[in-house]
Amino acid sequence: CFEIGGLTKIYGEGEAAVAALRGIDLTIGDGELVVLLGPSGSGKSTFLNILGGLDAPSAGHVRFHGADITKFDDRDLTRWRRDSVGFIFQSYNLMPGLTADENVRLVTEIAADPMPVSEALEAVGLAKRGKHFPSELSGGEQQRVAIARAIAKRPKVLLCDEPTGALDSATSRRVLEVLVDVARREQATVIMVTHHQGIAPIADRVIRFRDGQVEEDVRNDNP
Amino acid sequence: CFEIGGLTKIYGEGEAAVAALRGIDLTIGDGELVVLLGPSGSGKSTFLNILGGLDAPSAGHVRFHGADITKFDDRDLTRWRRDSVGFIFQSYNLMPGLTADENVRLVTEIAADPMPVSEALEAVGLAKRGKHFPSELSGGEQQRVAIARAIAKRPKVLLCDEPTGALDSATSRRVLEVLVDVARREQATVIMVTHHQGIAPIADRVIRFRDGQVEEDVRNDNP
Ligand SMILES: Nc1ncnc2c1ncn2[C@@H]1O[C@H](COP(=O)(O)OP(=O)(O)OP(=O)(O)O)[C@@H](O)[C@H]1O
Ligand SMILES: Nc1ncnc2c1ncn2[C@@H]1O[C@H](COP(=O)(O)OP(=O)(O)OP(=O)(O)O)[C@@H](O)[C@H]1O
Ligand SMILES: [Mg+2]
Ligand SMILES: [Mg+2]
Repeated sequence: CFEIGGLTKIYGEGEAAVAALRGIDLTIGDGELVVLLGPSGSGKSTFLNILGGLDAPSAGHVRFHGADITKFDDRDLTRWRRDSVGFIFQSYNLMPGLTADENVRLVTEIAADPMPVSEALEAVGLAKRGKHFPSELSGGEQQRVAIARAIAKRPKVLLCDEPTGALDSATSRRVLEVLVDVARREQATVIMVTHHQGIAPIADRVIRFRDGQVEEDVRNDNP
Repeated sequence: CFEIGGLTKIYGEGEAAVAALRGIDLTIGDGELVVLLGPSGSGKSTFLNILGGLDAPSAGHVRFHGADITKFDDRDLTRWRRDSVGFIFQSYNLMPGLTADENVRLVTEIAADPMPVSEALEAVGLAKRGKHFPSELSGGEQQRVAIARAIAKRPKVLLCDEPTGALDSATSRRVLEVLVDVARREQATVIMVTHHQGIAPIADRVIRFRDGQVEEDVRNDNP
């Protein structure tokens, strides 16, 4: 599981300092589906970035199966991100010079037991758009390529930052089913930042942030 | 008003051709608040980009108060975009090397009767973040700077592409009230692409796209 203690992140210094996370304590069990809610600016992306090894905290620790990610050197961080984490970024972060196919393949080529690229794109309804570049795709299509890229590596940990922000409700529902389905088969731990109302009922747990702290943590016993 | 006839946009050629818009006919009255819905990939952003003078159609026309925007030369297009249209982009399109203040000022400095920069940022709850760069702001904060930039010029036409996609429901509601309020005071025509359920009831009209065509066009007589 994830064991998070005293997680703190402060940007800038002095008067300009912004406390993005102010001491987060959480334990998240393996295979749990956690929904993370909270107002704009409350620290959700910062939290996900630290768990995914993309950023370092100012204080506190994050242990996954006993290993403290926040103390990893560059090589271990790279391995953590590459092998264990599927990350769906709030701004997709696709490589603009690669097609949709190539963006997914970049990740599956180095994975231990990946999904075929076509299967991942098929799952998000983009089987026919593989040869297009991100600039030739709509906002929601780019987001779906980012999702395909994350699920294709069959990760142990799936960190999703607003994975359906650009999608209409029918496409959102389909994409969420795919995400949850893949996660269940891999017994992956999923932490999903989302405003999508439909997901909270199927989550095991709903955590609410406010101003960099946990305001509420509700276990859902009837998902 | 906007008078749109036979608006068509085809990307690519031959087998790879994608028909993003397949003959759109619409008339939108001055001061109308139109919500534009439709599945991912149905042509909403393409439509907005053409109306905003950011893209040209393959066929058809768009007349605004009698002038055909699709026949404008570069100079008239620049003037149309700069003076008459406030555009909130699906991917924000902020200048990464300018602070939030400077991003808004860039637009107000050349406007005829702009809002003060501080007032625009205040309206979206970011009065204290003006000195930060986009990379130092959360997703929802970047989106709100993009909104401040669009309303600050007090445009005749407000084209909003998912303006609340990255915002939690409380912040969304506040931002939508601000947008509608500014539009009403300026008697601006608003075309808003959004999945946000809360806005359809206050719109004058809800238009639904599917596969590059108008599938439904419902006037709301009790907004
Ligand atoms: N440069 C391009 N080359 C090829 N196809 C393109 C290009 N730009 C857009 N498209 C396609 O045109 C169609 C309409 O795109 P558009 O961005 O207008 O959709 P949208 O309704 O805004 O979708 P979303 O809700 O996902 O943002 C999509 O299928 C998209 O992939
Ligand atoms: N490099 C930075 N310098 C200063 N402040 C920063 C920086 N990066 C993030 N912040 C601030 O940290 C706070 C938390 O940001 P974060 O992106 O985690 O919020 P969020 O909950 O994901 O918001 P949203 O829902 O808008 O995406 C915000 O106030 C943001 O402006
Ligand atoms: Mg965020
Ligand atoms: Mg779009």
